Amino acid sequence: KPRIIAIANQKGGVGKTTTAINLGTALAAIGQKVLVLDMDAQGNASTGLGVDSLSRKVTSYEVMMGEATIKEAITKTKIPNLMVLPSSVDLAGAEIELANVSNRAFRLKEAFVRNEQSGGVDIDYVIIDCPPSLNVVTINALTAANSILVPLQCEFFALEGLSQLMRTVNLVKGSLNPDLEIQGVVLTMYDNRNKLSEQVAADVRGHFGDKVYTTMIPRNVRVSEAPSHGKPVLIYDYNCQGSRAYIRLAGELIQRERLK
Amino acid sequence: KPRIIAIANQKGGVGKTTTAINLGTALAAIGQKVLVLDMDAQGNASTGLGVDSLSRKVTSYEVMMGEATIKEAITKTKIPNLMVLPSSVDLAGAEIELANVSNRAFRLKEAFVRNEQSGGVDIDYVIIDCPPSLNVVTINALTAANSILVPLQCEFFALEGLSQLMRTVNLVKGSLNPDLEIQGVVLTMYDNRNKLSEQVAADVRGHFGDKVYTTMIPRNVRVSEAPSHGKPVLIYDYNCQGSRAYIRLAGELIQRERLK
Ligand SMILES: Nc1ncnc2c1ncn2[C@@H]1O[C@H](COP(=O)(O)OP(=O)(O)OP(=O)(O)O)[C@@H](O)[C@H]1O
Ligand SMILES: Nc1ncnc2c1ncn2[C@@H]1O[C@H](COP(=O)(O)OP(=O)(O)OP(=O)(O)O)[C@@H](O)[C@H]1O
Ligand SMILES: [Mg+2]
Ligand SMILES: [Mg+2]
Repeated sequence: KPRIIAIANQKGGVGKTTTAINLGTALAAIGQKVLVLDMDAQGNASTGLGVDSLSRKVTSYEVMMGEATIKEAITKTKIPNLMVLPSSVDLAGAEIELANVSNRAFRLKEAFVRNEQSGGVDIDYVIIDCPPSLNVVTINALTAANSILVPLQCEFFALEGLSQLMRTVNLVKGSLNPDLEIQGVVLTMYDNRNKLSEQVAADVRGHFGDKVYTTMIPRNVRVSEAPSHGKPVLIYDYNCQGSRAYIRLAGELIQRERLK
Repeated sequence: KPRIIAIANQKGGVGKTTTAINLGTALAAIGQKVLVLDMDAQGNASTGLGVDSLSRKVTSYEVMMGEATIKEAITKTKIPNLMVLPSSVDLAGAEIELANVSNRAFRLKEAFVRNEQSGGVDIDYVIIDCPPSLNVVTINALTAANSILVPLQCEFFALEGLSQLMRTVNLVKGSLNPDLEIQGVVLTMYDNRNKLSEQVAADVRGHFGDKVYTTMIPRNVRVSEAPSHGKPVLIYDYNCQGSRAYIRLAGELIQRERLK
């Protein structure tokens, strides 16, 4: 059974997609079999892994609606050990389409259960990229996941949303998924020349203690250039600061998983 | 009757809130009476204008639900000519609460109509800060607005979402608000040391021509520090690059409005 990690934070632009793509790639590089599941209607994780929008025939939308299995929607990437389940703009309509459906929060979890029953797919980790909102799509991801990994941009507005996110996590844990854990908080776009980054980092470590990863992802222009080439930064520029940080992050994640 | 401008883009973290706060402040500084209407459950615009979460008694949620008038929800700020209508975390539930309501897209517009009928409030511009999604809240903003101003971060993923946003704008214009115009596109977090910024800027000007504002907002750390002091950057550091750019932006907006 794969470990399912939801990468979620309703604050926009904090590095959810960038973390899903590059943590996924780094885990694949160290031999784990990884599926990046794109649950954001924007489709940035699919694009960043080289799946162009015209070739997304079966997507996470069909999986959520029960019209396709996980196996049918999975696509290979050019990277060994790394697969992607692309998203579709139709996901933006899921909130309304599932409004009156009783098991609306469990659609994704049920898809994973059906996948296991039919023999499953050989995957060690599923990394779910969530949209910037606490809508039915993100709730499905949190209900299907073993844990949540929270990317946190080192900026003031990013701090503000944390308490709302934690309330939602506790609500999901209380009623939909009692096993949901906080896998950790990862500080992103850290800039050591700017005192705001240090203040936010100190503040978050004060609140979340050792849930905060030691590895911080620095702000690094190569990270933001990589998606325009349809490649993870580890492939685009293996030696840059951003790639090294995501490789360290994958190592730290494996260590934390082993300690459980 | 006030000019209503919705600041919208479903891509997260592109500078919607920062533009609502600072464009609003700059317009107020040049003598316009401005209301910043916070329609994002995160409440960043309310915080950035110094309205702490405990004092948000009547919010845009109650206005959307028809439980309060615009006049009742408006709060003064310490800045002359600038008022704010704060948001509430309850807005996150609006999608479900309005799912089966026939006039769900017109709630905000109707609130403005009722406001006019009761003599209105002395406002020249309403600047609406939208959440990072094309949900019922953003649709309400686009339906109530005269125009949409699109902040666009000079990054690759930000380009990807533009066509989805324009499709939604055309849908709203076609069925809910025929008068909706594209007020313009504003390039944000522009970094002239980074060739990606220049590429994105050139690409956007190619697509949108003179809809793209000449004024670009540079990436400037003072802009991201200001919200932690509950102040717009124009008050926090009047002479920094960020403040000057938002003052130029306000001037260009007034010029464009006059040309209509
Ligand atoms: N470490 C980094 N250094 C530089 N740029 C980064 C870094 N991480 C992310 N970015 C850039 O910042 C922007 C926001 O990141 P990303 O799109 O991954 O955030 P997100 O949380 O997925 O956004 P959304 O809320 O829209 O889904 C992107 O343009 C991305 O390329
Ligand atoms: N010109 C700028 N220079 C430096 N930092 C900026 C600039 N504009 C915005 N920021 C910072 O970037 C982050 C994202 O900006 P902001 O929160 O305004 O975007 P948003 O589109 O409103 O995000 P969301 O999608 O979550 O609503 C914030 O931390 C903000 O302080
Ligand atoms: Mg994303
Ligand atoms: Mg915002």
